[in-house]
Amino acid sequence: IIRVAGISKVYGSGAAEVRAVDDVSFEIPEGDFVSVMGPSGSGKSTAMNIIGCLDVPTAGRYEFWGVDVAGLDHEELALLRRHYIGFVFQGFNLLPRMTAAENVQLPLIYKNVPNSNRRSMALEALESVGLSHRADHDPSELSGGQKQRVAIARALVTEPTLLLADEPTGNLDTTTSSEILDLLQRLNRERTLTIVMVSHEPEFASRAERILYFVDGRITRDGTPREV
Amino acid sequence: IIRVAGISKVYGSGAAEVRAVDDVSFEIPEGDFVSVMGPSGSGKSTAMNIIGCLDVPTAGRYEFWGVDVAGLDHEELALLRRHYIGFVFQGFNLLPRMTAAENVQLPLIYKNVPNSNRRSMALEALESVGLSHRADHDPSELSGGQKQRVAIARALVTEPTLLLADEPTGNLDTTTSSEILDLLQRLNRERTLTIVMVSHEPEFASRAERILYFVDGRITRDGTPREV
Ligand SMILES: Nc1ncnc2c1ncn2[C@@H]1O[C@H](COP(=O)(O)OP(=O)(O)OP(=O)(O)O)[C@@H](O)[C@H]1O
Ligand SMILES: Nc1ncnc2c1ncn2[C@@H]1O[C@H](COP(=O)(O)OP(=O)(O)OP(=O)(O)O)[C@@H](O)[C@H]1O
Ligand SMILES: [Mg+2]
Ligand SMILES: [Mg+2]
Repeated sequence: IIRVAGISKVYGSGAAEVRAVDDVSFEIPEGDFVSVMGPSGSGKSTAMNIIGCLDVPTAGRYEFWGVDVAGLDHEELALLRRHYIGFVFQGFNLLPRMTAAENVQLPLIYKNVPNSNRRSMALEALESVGLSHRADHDPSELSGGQKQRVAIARALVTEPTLLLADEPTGNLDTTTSSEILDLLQRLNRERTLTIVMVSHEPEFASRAERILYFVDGRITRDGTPREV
Repeated sequence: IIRVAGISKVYGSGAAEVRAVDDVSFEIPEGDFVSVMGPSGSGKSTAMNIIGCLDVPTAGRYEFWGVDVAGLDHEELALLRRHYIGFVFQGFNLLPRMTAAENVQLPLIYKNVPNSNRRSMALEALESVGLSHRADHDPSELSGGQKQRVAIARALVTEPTLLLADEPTGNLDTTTSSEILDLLQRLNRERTLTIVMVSHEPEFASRAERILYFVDGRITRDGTPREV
């Protein structure tokens, strides 16, 4: 379970101050599938980076499965991310001079998975997003949506407890997006994978059971897709 | 007017051959607003890079406003791009250590616009996408959708004849996307700006008068939004 209380993230000060996230509180029980929506610049990615232990809030409390994250040092945060969290970045963040399969294997290397299993686990993850036929191409040889799907495969290959996906379908056509959402819903149901997904497309965001709606760093609505 | 005949782009050879674009022909009269749609990996960006003179086709003929592009050297292609074409890249392609305003001014520097006008032209372009208040922040301090809008401002600041926008609203919420499409439609009508826009969102792609639908490197449908 994720428990966030009074979280803020402030950049700059005085006239140049930007309150990217402003006093946000919510809980996400294990196995939930939550969508995060809201206008451009409303704090969605900032909140995701805090939940994913990639960024430290300026104020507030964050408990990840009962652990108070503020009390962890750099090493412990990295360990927690590596073992429990899969992250799909809004900008893909693939390494340019490595193939798709090598990019997907990276989290397995950090997690000390034996070398003999890594390639087959990476190909299986790429197969689940429809890209095993491009496993040995590097990002410069892939289209925008193909890169996005490699990033999704990389986030799923370690079979995380929590998947944080920041606009995972932003560059995908409707059919491919729908296939990715089918995959995520299947993992959520069959493996009780907890998912927090940013999506600006209501058609995909409403596949989740719950929507957190951000405006100017605050959550203005929290409820079922129908309510929000 | 853009006239493309029998254009192909092939990568690799033999078993590894990828026909990114495969024998494509179309014409775009001046002042048209055309949307390009199709599944991920279907050749949309490759076609856009060829139209924008950023990439050379493997075969076929391309005439830009009556000029046979194949007959131009590197320098002449760069001159043609700088003076006539604005390009919004799928990955934004902003320079990291420059502010938003400096990024938007870059095409003006290449076009030898006097220094005294550049800052005000850049701020006006940023204002048109709702970001003048973040002009002096660099890309690392901007959200995904804010970066995308800086990239749109940069493409428009030179008042090009042709705007090529590759997924310009991929990271924007519906309201902000709608505002960008309003802006593009206004420039298309008032300044007869010719626009070719890749968009996977039918709601925005149908703002154009015509849709080119790509599948596996070929155009399978070419017609009005209603027909396609
Ligand atoms: N340098 C390259 N080498 C090999 N294949 C390439 C290269 N660049 C692109 N491709 C392939 O060409 C095909 C078309 O790519 P393109 O980027 O044009 O697709 P797209 O329609 O823009 O896709 P998306 O909607 O995902 O952005 C893809 O299958 C892609 O993997
Ligand atoms: N390093 C930084 N310094 C200053 N401001 C920042 C920094 N990083 C983010 N911001 C600002 O914080 C606000 C929230 O950014 P964030 O990336 O969380 O938005 P977002 O909801 O993900 O937007 P988008 O939908 O466009 O991706 C934005 O106004 C952004 O400009
Ligand atoms: Mg974001
Ligand atoms: Mg593309």
